[in-house]
Amino acid sequence: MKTIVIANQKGGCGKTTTAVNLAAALALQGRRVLLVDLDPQGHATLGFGYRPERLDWTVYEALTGRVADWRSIVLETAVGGLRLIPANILLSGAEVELAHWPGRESRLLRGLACLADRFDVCVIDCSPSLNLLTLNALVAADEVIIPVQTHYYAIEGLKQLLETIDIVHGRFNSRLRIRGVLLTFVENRTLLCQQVRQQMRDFFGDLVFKTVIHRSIRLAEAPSAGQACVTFDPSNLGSKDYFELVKEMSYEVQSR
Amino acid sequence: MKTIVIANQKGGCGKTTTAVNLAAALALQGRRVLLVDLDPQGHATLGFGYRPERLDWTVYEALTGRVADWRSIVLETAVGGLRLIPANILLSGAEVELAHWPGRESRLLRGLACLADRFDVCVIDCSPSLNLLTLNALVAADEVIIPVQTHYYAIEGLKQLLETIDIVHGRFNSRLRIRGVLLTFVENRTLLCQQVRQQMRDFFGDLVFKTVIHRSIRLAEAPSAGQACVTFDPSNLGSKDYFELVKEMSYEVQSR
Ligand SMILES: Nc1ncnc2c1ncn2[C@@H]1O[C@H](COP(=O)(O)OP(=O)(O)OP(=O)(O)O)[C@@H](O)[C@H]1O
Ligand SMILES: Nc1ncnc2c1ncn2[C@@H]1O[C@H](COP(=O)(O)OP(=O)(O)OP(=O)(O)O)[C@@H](O)[C@H]1O
Ligand SMILES: [Mg+2]
Ligand SMILES: [Mg+2]
Repeated sequence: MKTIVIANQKGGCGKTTTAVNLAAALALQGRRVLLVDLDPQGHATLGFGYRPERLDWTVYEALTGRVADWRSIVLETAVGGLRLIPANILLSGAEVELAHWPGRESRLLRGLACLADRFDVCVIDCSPSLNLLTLNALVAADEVIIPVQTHYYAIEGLKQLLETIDIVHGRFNSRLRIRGVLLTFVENRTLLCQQVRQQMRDFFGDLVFKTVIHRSIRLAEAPSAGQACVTFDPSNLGSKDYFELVKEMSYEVQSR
Repeated sequence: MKTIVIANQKGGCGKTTTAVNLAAALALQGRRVLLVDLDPQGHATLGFGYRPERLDWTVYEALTGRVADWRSIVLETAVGGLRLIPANILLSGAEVELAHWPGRESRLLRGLACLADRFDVCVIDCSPSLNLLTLNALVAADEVIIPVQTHYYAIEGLKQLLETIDIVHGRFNSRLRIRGVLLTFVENRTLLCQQVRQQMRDFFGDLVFKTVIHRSIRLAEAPSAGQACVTFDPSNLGSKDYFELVKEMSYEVQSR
């Protein structure tokens, strides 16, 4: 199982939208995919039509040892081949609860290990912070995708995220690598967008995916139908962008 | 001094943009305004042209007692009558550092008390989480403004935010009240936006400001010039919306 984490402490840059649609698009390609919601907001859980507050067993119970078998918290989704480990607001208590546990940063890594034979890919959605939960995701990860909105505030936090990834790579997880920087909410007609795109390429070079995710209202409408946009409206520009992303990622896998 | 907190744990809903432009618009009206950046991302600090990583004294040093006199961390801005208490990434250490201090939730309240005679209004920008820093802001606050993007994911976290505000009101700060829910990124032409606006009015009634903040790329461009949009491009729709908001808030003050 390959584990891909979607992380960026900047709020609202498209982490959940990327996690949900990438996971669904990979499943539509025939892969066995596990989506893990590691954000107490539970938006990836909501995005597949589950009500977070009604769930008894979520990633919180598994991380804190209240549930021993991680297989028992895996939920079905409407997309064949795609399963979900949900989250709800109780997860915000994990930070303090796990703070003094030995090995607190690898609880997720150990939990996912017992699921590794059942899935080809695991996608993890993170909250907008660099806290113990996001650290758990980075320790469990093979790759990180960094969604970046083409706005000024979006650029500033990247240095700090890269430093954090470097530290995790050095101290906890030498497999970890940046798979790519994904530009989101792209509107070719605005100058700001063009400027930021250029700055990203200057700063990150080939790490920036060729695929960009355009601003598309359907991406924001799909969650209210409890679906990923790639199944809700597959011919929409936003969906096509995520299909393109999967193609670009798959191509690289073969060529290595 | 009246203290207004801009809070919502949903990322990217326009907290910083609202804090920066509201503070500037109030200062342009002739009030003495203090803007406090309580987000380790330091975006409100960036928004006025300061480089967070180059600052020696920020709100972190004051909250943790490294600086005794809060007056020494107040910075000037290009807007007359507007001062700033900056933040940088070190602030993310405050959470753990203050965790076991008695009175940890009122560090900010006590610090701002010694500045109260120098300002009419204090505006506080929060990070996208409900942690000890946001708790400090709510304990110090007279009023909360909740920016809400007109998207599906934006609605879900509101219940939790309201519960948190209720708890703070009950246990720590009986002055605290919700000043209003501010709809942001509004685009009248999309169905999703109209639906969410209606849902907000159904749920919140008069708590929803009549003023809405439209999507306007100038609001996103202004920070790269180190300015609030209301001074960067005062005739822009985004700026006009914030001037409207100040008018709507001022009117209420008089009519009470
Ligand atoms: N390309 C896009 N075009 C239009 N809307 C989008 C796009 N991507 C995401 N959205 C919408 O913008 C909002 C923010 O996106 P999303 O919630 O995925 O970001 P996030 O980084 O997960 O936020 P948070 O930091 O709160 O976790 C959501 O309402 C989502 O539906
Ligand atoms: N009304 C608007 N129209 C267009 N762009 C906007 C608007 N309001 C904010 N923005 C831009 O959208 C992005 C998100 O806004 P902002 O950073 O203010 O949200 P936030 O809630 O403070 O985010 P965070 O959760 O990361 O603190 C920024 O790049 C900002 O410049
Ligand atoms: Mg999210
Ligand atoms: Mg902000």
